[in-house]
Amino acid sequence: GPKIIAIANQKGGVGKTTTAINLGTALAAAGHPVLVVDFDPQGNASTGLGVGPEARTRTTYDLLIEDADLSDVAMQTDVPGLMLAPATTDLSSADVALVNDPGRIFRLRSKLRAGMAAGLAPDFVLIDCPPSLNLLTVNAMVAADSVLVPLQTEFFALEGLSQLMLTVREVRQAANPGLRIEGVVLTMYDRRNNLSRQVEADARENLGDLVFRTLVPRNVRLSEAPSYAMPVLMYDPASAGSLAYTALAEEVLQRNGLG
Amino acid sequence: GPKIIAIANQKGGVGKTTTAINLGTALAAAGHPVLVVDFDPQGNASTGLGVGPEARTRTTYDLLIEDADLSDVAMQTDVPGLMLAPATTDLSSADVALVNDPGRIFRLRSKLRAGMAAGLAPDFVLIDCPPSLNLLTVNAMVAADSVLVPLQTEFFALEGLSQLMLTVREVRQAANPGLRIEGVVLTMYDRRNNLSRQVEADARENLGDLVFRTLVPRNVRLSEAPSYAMPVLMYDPASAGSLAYTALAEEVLQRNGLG
Ligand SMILES: Nc1ncnc2c1ncn2[C@@H]1O[C@H](COP(=O)(O)OP(=O)(O)OP(=O)(O)O)[C@@H](O)[C@H]1O
Ligand SMILES: Nc1ncnc2c1ncn2[C@@H]1O[C@H](COP(=O)(O)OP(=O)(O)OP(=O)(O)O)[C@@H](O)[C@H]1O
Ligand SMILES: [Mg+2]
Ligand SMILES: [Mg+2]
Repeated sequence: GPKIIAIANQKGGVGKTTTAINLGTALAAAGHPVLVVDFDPQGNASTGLGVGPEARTRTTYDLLIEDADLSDVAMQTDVPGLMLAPATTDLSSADVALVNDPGRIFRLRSKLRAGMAAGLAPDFVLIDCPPSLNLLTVNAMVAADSVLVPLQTEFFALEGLSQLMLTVREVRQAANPGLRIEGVVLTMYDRRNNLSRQVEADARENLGDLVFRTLVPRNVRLSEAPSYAMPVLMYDPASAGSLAYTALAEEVLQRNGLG
Repeated sequence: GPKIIAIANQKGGVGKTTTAINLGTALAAAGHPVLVVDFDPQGNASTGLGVGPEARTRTTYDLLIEDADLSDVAMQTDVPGLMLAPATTDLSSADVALVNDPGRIFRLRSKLRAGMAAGLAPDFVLIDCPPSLNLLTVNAMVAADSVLVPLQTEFFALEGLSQLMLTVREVRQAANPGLRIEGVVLTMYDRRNNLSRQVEADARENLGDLVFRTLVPRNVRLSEAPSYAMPVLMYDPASAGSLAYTALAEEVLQRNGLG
């Protein structure tokens, strides 16, 4: 069945959404159908994939709270081979709405499983998580086969890593014994910058092979692409950002015996 | 009494913590005692002010949940004139711990008021908020006189602004009629970059005088300083980052009739 990957890091602004959009697009371009699940109330992944707020009629809030099916929520995007389950700000009320449901951490998993059993079966499901270790991120980790961690090459970003790994271990012990780390991808890397190189050295020393070989460089085309409502691979296919996410997709495929 | 400013934006990685640390330091350097309240479970403001996890014996979690007084939690830092109420990851369980308290959104406000009435009276209290519009950020907005919004000059950052302003309006109507916007400060600005200039133009057109004149440039010294456990004003006083936060402090003082 599909491989489900949660893209998570509670540190803000590290490149979670940029990775969900562009890794998803690169995997689809390599012939592997993808579903991106926007699980952040900010809805940035939806915007970046060209689905504006007015086009988000059925959302991940409906999936989680209102009992909609995955097939009602998943929609085509302008990216060939890539579907999206969009998000709106309603999603931010999910924790409060589910506080009395003892099975609240399993809701996304059961909806994804039901949807895929009913025939919606991409090769990859990428879940874009909010900058928090809240109920939404826990739902994503319970539903996932693995967690892919974007790590900005900055000091504060490194500080939060141990808490994130702790949460992954807790979810594995409490609810999802098969949960693994898909890998750690270094983002906004600037090889002229001491701090970037130092964080890379620290990460490779402490995390070893978990760290992808691919480094995603700081590249202005990556931050411009969302304002044109498309992934960087469509906005500027020859950019450093596009090349990096294409290389990352190849590494993800290789790690999963598909490369 | 002290002016209480919540530094908030649910978009992650826009410079909230960097602004709390360095605006705080610049205000203290200008002769105005400051208390920084670290209200983010990541504890980045505590780290950036030189207070490591082992030194955080009493924290904002204790203030909010365990009934500690402000005078028990606030501590001196190595920055002259700047005190800190530190945070640990415990703070992330606050929403769950307080779910049955009907007065949960007023807890920080009553603790700050009691502490200041008892004699702890800086000129400014800066509350560093997490990247979310959750109970912690709402507590900060209820306790505050105003909200200072760091706005990264990037497309996704602009997208979240209307939701943030909506939340400020809701808090003003529901709990804190005096809540104002202190201002919007553009961060990580790169004048060579089209997107930066476009976001600045959009922000000034839509928000007018709310936008501070001071632009905080992208400056590597700002991101290096936390790895030396000190504000940029102490790490590299002549850097573009230091100069920008000194100018921002002057603007904040002018807006409050103290400049
Ligand atoms: N490699 C890169 N080079 C340049 N800009 C980038 C890069 N990756 C991401 N960005 C930009 O940096 C900002 C933060 O990235 P993004 O929004 O993807 O992070 P996030 O972790 O999803 O944030 P949040 O925590 O708010 O969900 C965005 O404006 C994005 O366009
Ligand atoms: N003007 C700047 N120039 C260069 N780097 C900066 C600047 N401001 C902040 N940074 C760096 O960018 C990253 C994000 O900033 P910061 O952590 O202050 O944002 P935040 O809004 O507090 O993030 P979070 O949403 O996770 O709380 C940090 O690594 C910080 O050191
Ligand atoms: Mg995001
Ligand atoms: Mg912060």
